[in-house]
Amino acid sequence: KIPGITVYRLALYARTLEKLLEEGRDLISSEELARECGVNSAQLRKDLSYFGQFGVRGVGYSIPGLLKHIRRILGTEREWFMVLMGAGHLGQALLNYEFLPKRGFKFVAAFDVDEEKIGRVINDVYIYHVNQLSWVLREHPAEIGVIATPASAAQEVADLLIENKIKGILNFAPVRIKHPPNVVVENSDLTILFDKLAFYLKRLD
Amino acid sequence: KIPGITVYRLALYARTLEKLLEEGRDLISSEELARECGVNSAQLRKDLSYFGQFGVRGVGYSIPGLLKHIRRILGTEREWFMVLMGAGHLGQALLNYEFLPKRGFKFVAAFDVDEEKIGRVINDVYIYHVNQLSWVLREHPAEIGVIATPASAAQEVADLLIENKIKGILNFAPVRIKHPPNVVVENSDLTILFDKLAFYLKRLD
Ligand SMILES: NC(=O)c1ccc[n+]([C@@H]2O[C@H](COP(=O)([O-])OP(=O)(O)OC[C@H]3O[C@@H](n4cnc5c(N)ncnc54)[C@H](O)[C@@H]3O)[C@@H](O)[C@H]2O)c1
Ligand SMILES: NC(=O)c1ccc[n+]([C@@H]2O[C@H](COP(=O)([O-])OP(=O)(O)OC[C@H]3O[C@@H](n4cnc5c(N)ncnc54)[C@H](O)[C@@H]3O)[C@@H](O)[C@H]2O)c1
Repeated sequence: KIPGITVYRLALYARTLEKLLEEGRDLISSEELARECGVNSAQLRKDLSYFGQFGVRGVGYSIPGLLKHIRRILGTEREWFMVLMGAGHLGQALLNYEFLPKRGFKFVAAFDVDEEKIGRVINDVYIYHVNQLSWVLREHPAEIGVIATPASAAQEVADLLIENKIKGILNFAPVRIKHPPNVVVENSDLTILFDKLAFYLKRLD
Repeated sequence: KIPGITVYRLALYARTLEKLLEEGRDLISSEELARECGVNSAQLRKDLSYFGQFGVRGVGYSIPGLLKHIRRILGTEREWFMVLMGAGHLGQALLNYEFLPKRGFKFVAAFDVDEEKIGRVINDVYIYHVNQLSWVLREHPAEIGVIATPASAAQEVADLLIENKIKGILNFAPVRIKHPPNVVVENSDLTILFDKLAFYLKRLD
């Protein structure tokens, strides 16, 4: 399995190329792109060549071309349909986060157990009762399940997603989800961001 | 400046060591730790030696000792006090996220402009009107500001934090914040997590 940190670097290269494209740039050398991303250029060339040759030595990379190449590697050149489990604070922040649909990640439905939330619509997404997952998926197929329930409900909700042939899970609840090998689970831990901030703050003095 | 990806790796090593400690492990070799984190062991040794020698060659690392060493490097062996700007969906999810105080990141106050939210208390944190920031900081000093406002208010709120001598900002709003060099700004982009999930899902077939 390709390590998570390699994929993180690919996503970082893509973000940096998007920013350069917005600034009107066309070409970039591997040295400059590596510097912008904070990696060494040998690592960058190794990452890019791992997935097939790209760019002409000496001339540098075409920014739109390289971005397209990396998006194809990441699988973000297409749309992914998702269901949200738990439409509480974090869930609603995700439903409102306009960057997700812009990047091709679209919620087709949300699920909860709280009677007060069921039947509401947020950003065109309807909140169903969690018991309705299987028949909703028949109407609106999805490949990704996002878990934003309390930790106590996370495993039960994950089992339900897996039973309904969902193959990818993004888990925000602070528990490790047990799952079969043919299901991909990514865990979100926002505290890594806070650690990064602490690291730089400590060095400010 | 030390690249963000290096700090990300240090935080990853710390998370992995915490997990191993929970599983009752004491010792680990650099090869095994590197494998668990998905980096090569030369990179791991380089990262650790950059911040001072640690561990005995051949014997491996003491897990509690190495964790303490990395926490000192990251600056997470101490408490950090924070203020939240924008107590909406994402803001309230952060106020309720019990992992933050567990890791020493504590909110002392929250701020908003919505009359319906002002005066409420969430997880022992009082929501003030944003105009009260300076006198609240005199009562409850803080070093970190977390921005969870709409993008339209993010720069104005960042300026207010900087005026009030806040040196570290974690920005969740999808805009680039302008700031002086002596203030650290980290931006959160959850979509990188979704990219990682797409990458692994694409390869499942
Ligand atoms: N990983 C991170 O970075 C991060 C950050 C903040 C919060 N969190 C976590 O995200 C989760 C949600 O946090 P929140 O603040 O939105 O909590 P919340 O209580 O506001 O929302 C949880 C929602 O889940 C619903 N729910 C409960 N059981 C359910 C079930 N079986 N099926 C479907 N829905 C169910 C509840 O009715 C509620 O609406 C928590 O586990 C929290 O620890 C993670
Ligand atoms: N980076 C990420 O990964 C991520 C994920 C989800 C949402 N977001 C972003 O987080 C932000 C908040 O999202 P949300 O769903 O919680 O929105 P929300 O509308 O529920 O919350 C925003 C809050 O900010 C308050 N506010 C407005 N102007 C303010 C000001 N000048 N000072 C203080 N408070 C002010 C509002 O009254 C409201 O309570 C948005 O910018 C959204 O794009 C980021």
